[in-house]
Amino acid sequence: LNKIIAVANQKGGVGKTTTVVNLATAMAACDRKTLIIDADPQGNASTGFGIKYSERDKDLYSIMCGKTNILDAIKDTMIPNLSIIPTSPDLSAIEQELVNLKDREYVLKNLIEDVVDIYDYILIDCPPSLGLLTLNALCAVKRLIIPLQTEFYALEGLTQLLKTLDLVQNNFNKDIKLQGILLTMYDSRNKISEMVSNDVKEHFRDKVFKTIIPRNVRVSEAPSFGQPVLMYDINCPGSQAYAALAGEIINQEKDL
Amino acid sequence: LNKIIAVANQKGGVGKTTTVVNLATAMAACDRKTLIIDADPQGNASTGFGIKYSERDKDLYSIMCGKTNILDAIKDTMIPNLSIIPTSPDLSAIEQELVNLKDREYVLKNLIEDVVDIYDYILIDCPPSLGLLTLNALCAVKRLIIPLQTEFYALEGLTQLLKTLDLVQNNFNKDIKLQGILLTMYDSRNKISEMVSNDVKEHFRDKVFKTIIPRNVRVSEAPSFGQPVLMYDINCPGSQAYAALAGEIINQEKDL
Ligand SMILES: Nc1ncnc2c1ncn2[C@@H]1O[C@H](COP(=O)(O)OP(=O)(O)OP(=O)(O)O)[C@@H](O)[C@H]1O
Ligand SMILES: Nc1ncnc2c1ncn2[C@@H]1O[C@H](COP(=O)(O)OP(=O)(O)OP(=O)(O)O)[C@@H](O)[C@H]1O
Ligand SMILES: [Mg+2]
Ligand SMILES: [Mg+2]
Repeated sequence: LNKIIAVANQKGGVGKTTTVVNLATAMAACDRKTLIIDADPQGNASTGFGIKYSERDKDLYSIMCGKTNILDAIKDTMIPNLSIIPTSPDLSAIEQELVNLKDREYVLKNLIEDVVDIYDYILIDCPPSLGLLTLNALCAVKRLIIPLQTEFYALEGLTQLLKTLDLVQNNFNKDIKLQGILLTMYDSRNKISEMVSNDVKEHFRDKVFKTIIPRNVRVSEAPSFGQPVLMYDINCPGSQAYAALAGEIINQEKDL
Repeated sequence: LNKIIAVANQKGGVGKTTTVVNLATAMAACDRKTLIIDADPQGNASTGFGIKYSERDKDLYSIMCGKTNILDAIKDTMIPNLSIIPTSPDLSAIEQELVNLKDREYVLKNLIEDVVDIYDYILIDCPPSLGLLTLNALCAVKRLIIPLQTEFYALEGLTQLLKTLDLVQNNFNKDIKLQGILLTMYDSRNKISEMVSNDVKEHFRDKVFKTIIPRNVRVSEAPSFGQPVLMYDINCPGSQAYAALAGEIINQEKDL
C-alpha cells in the first residue's frame, strides 16, 4: 500500500489544508476509503469539516503521547468513506515532548501501522515548517504532494523542500517519493501566476500535476460553513479542479 | 525607545513579510531610520529587496551563533534610511542549536542591544510558527503587529497567538504590548473578507488598525523585481495603504 500521502510545504498559506480537505473528499466520492490526519496544531483541516473544539478531546496529540488509542480518535465526517483524526492546539507541545525520544521521527509512522490496512488513502496535513511534526509525517508516508501557490515568494522555498525530501529519503524513509507539485490559486489575470507556473513546469516537467487549482472565492467560503468545497458548491471551478486531481492521482495508481 | 516591533502570526501566508518590507519602506520614506531583521529561514524579506543568496554570507544565523558581529551583517537597501539583516536557509538549524542553551529565548534580544540606539524603528519578520525563533523575536521587542488575512482559517489562530502574547508578557518580556491587528488582503468582492473584518473589529475594537491593506496584484508582483511595492508602483492601492499605515503608527507614537 503506497497510498499514504503527506501534503507539505514550509511556505505558509499555499493551500496545504485546502488540498487535503478537498482532495480527500474527492477521493472518498470515488469510493476510496480515505483517512485525513490533521498534523497542524492550527487544526484548520478539522475546522474544515466543522469539528468543534469540544469534540477534539481525542486528537492526534493525545495519540502521540500515548493517552488515546488511534482507533478511538478516528471520527467520521459528513462525507461517506471519509474519516479524520482531528487536532487541537495541544499538538504544538509535541515537538518539545518528543525532542529527547530515541526514535522521535517515527512516532507517527509506528502509530498508523495499526490503521494502514483499513484505508485506501491516508492524507496528512502538515504545518508550515520543516520541524519534527512535518518530519514525522515525511517518515510515515510513501508519497509527498507539494502545493505551490503561483506567487513569487512561494518559489523560494521549493529548493529547500526538495533538499529536505532528499535528506529524508537517504536517512529516514527510503520509500518516500514525490507524487507531484500542485499549482494552486492560479489566477489568469495575474502575470506572476503564469510566470511561476511556466517556470515550475519547465524545471519539474512530469512531476507537476496536469490539474491546476484556480483561485476561486467559493473555495475560501466553504470552511466557514464547515464543509469541503465539493459539498458547498460542486459546480464551482475549485470543486471541479479537485475532482480532476483525484482522478489524476487514482489513474497514476494504475500505472504503478 | 519602544519602537522595536515584531510582525508575527503562526498562520501562514497572511502578509507578514509583505508588511515588514513595505511598512519599513514607508517609515524610511518618512525620514525614520529603520532596520529590518529577517528572522524567517525562508528569507523572503531579504528576497523582497533583491538580496542574492551569495550576498547573505553574513546573516542572522551567523550572528546568532557568534560567527559574525551584528554591525558587519547590516546591509543597506536601495531605500535611503532603510537597512536589513538578511537571512539564509542556514537559520533553520538555529532552533536545534539553541535548544539546550540557558537563556535561549534572549539570544536575539542580547544581540540587538548594540544597534538599538542607531535606529528609530526595528521591524522583525517572523516565520509561520510559534517556535524558538518567533519566541526570540517576541522577547526582543516592545511591540507586536499581527497581520490577519481576511479569510476564515486565519481567524482560528488568533486566539492561540494572543494566548502566547500573554504567556510572553508574564514570563519573558513584561514590556511587550500589542501595537495592533492589521487586516490584510481585504477583497470587497469576497463576502468572507467583510465577515472576518467585522468580526475582528467587534472583538478587538481600537486594537485593530484603521488602515486596511486591500488585495492588490501589484503587491504580489513587486517581489519578483526585488523591490518594495512603494518603489515598484507608488500609486497602487497597496502602496497607498502601507503609506497610510506608517502614518498611523508614527501618529500613535506621539500619543505615547
Ligand atoms: N483555490 C483557492 N482559491 C481561493 N482561496 C483559496 C484557494 N486555496 C486556498 N485558499 C484560501 O487561501 C488561504 C490559505 O489556504 P490554506 O489555509 O489551505 O493554506 P495552508 O498552506 O494550509 O496554510 P498554512 O501554511 O497556514 O497551513 C485559506 O484562507 C484558503 O481558504
Ligand atoms: N495585499 C496583498 N495583495 C495581494 N497579494 C498579497 C498581498 N499581501 C501579500 N500578498 C501575497 O500573498 C503571499 C503571502 O504573503 P507573505 O509571503 O507576505 O505572507 P507571510 O505571512 O509572510 O507568509 P509566511 O507565513 O510563509 O511567512 C505572497 O505571495 C504575497 O506576495
Ligand atoms: Mg494549513
Ligand atoms: Mg513570510
